[in-house]
Amino acid sequence: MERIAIYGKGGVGKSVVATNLSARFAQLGRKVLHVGCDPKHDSAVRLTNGEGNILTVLEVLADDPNPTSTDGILHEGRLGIHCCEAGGPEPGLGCGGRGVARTLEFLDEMNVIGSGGYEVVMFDVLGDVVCGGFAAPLRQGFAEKVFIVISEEPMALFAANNISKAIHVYHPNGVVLGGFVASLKSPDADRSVLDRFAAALSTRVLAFIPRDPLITCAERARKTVVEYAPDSASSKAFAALADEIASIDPASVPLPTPLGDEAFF
Amino acid sequence: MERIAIYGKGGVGKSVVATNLSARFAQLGRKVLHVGCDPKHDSAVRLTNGEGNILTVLEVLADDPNPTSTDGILHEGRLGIHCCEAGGPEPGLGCGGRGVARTLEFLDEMNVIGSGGYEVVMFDVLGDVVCGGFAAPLRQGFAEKVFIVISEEPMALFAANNISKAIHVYHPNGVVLGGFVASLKSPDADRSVLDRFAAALSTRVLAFIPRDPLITCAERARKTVVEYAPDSASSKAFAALADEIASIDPASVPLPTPLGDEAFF
Ligand SMILES: Nc1ncnc2c1ncn2[C@@H]1O[C@H](COP(=O)(O)OP(=O)(O)O)[C@@H](O)[C@H]1O
Ligand SMILES: Nc1ncnc2c1ncn2[C@@H]1O[C@H](COP(=O)(O)OP(=O)(O)O)[C@@H](O)[C@H]1O
Ligand code: SF4
Ligand SMILES: [Mg+2]
Ligand SMILES: [Mg+2]
Repeated sequence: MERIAIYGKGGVGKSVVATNLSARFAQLGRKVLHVGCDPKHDSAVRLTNGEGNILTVLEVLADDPNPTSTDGILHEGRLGIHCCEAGGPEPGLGCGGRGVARTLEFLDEMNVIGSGGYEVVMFDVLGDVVCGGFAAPLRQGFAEKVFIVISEEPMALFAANNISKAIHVYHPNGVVLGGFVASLKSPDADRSVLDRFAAALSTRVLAFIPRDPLITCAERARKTVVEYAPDSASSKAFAALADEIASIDPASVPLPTPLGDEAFF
Repeated sequence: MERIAIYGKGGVGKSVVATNLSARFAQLGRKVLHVGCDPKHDSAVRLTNGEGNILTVLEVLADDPNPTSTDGILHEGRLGIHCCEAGGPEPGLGCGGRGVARTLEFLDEMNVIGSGGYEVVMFDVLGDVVCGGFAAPLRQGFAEKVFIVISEEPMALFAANNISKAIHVYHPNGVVLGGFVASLKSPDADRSVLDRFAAALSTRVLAFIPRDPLITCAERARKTVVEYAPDSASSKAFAALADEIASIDPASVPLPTPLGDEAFF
């Protein structure tokens, strides 16, 4: 079973990467569970059958705190993908990661991952602050291979450095940093800066996802780009990335070597 | 006493705004307390006398959990400004806002705000997730006037919307949303989009801080731009903003009207 977590700064491009990877694995015939773990709750919806905004786990549990089935929580989306969206509490009220923590608790209670027959489990997780619920996917039995989405913006690199520090904390659970996925904000961004940053952290950039207008078109058509435009540059990059991810042996991945904070000021 | 909090998405430009406002108020003769509340801990250092990286409150308390004075925690910086930097726990270990929570606890215990004779208290706070320690400056006795730094980027607006929701939660403490401060990432960003966004939330953009290369020069010279280049476009914008902030009567500020999350997808 591939147990993947996509982390990164808010807005850097995690959900585009995570939903396209889930769709790609499903196209290859894998049974996929996709879990949205960002209070922005707009990940799983990109894989659903025009349901629009699916209810988050926090919303469902507000009405029924002790559900006895996965109905209303797990949704079957396109390509046979099973999805759920954690949700987040209202800002200012309780832990921002509470939706993620409660969702993973529920998946554990219902033994969804253990008994669901999934071949790929994909967590799409906000990584601005790696604490509370946002660190929950790194605990035992959830994510194994973490991939951090970066861009050329300094704040995206600072967040990647912080997430790499968290990898150390959860390493005893078998969590590894599989690598970075670069999602460039500008077509003329300097890729060598990102390669050097990855090397400094003892990892590498596995893929550069080009800025692709077809991703915006796909979004409007409520599809992932690998479904909407399979021959596009970005779809080919996602297909290659999926193969790369599957070929990573966690046992041979070194620990990352995050930089001191001063490196960013 | 002006009790101000500068909130906004990570990297949007809060510390540039907050340190320049603190420096401007000090230039006008006010006694200022400047509190850095971002785990990135790079705010107060911009106002210090070349001390380089000042110790964060969390670091000091790690050695001495029950200090009996403000030594080592409050620093006198340039222009007579008193500053401290909250710090943050290591990612993956404990609440991301723990440094902020512990710092405000300390300020309370030592009655720093009540007895320090300050005329301006400035909190520079990370606003990606408004929870735990990051919401602490909105509690009784800390911030009164909140200003949210926005840019033309959608994620900065989504964060501003979330922070506006948190204003509702803490409104009973007398917290008000004074307005937005626009820090444009691109010189040809569409300002009218930001004015319309502010109007939709029942607030307004108080200032547009232009992208100014002198801000980068000032940073390298370890000064704020209002000290380094007082006649620059951005320095004039900060001076006008400081006057605008001082003229706001909290009792006459309406509650913001945040949009539903769907407005951002
Ligand atoms: N490679 C890309 N090309 C074009 N648009 C992109 C690309 N990656 C992301 N985007 C757009 O950027 C926005 C943010 O991406 P998203 O994946 O939702 O970020 P996150 O999940 O990290 O918050 C979305 O509107 C998305 O369509
Ligand atoms: N108006 C501006 N013009 C030029 N550079 C800016 C401007 N505002 C912010 N910056 C730069 O952008 C970076 C992030 O700004 P900062 O204030 O540290 O953000 P935050 O505190 O929100 O994380 C800094 O390097 C800063 O010098
Ligand atoms: S643990 Fe993290 S997400 Fe939870 S309250 Fe603290 S800062 Fe917020
Ligand atoms: Mg997302
Ligand atoms: Mg800052």
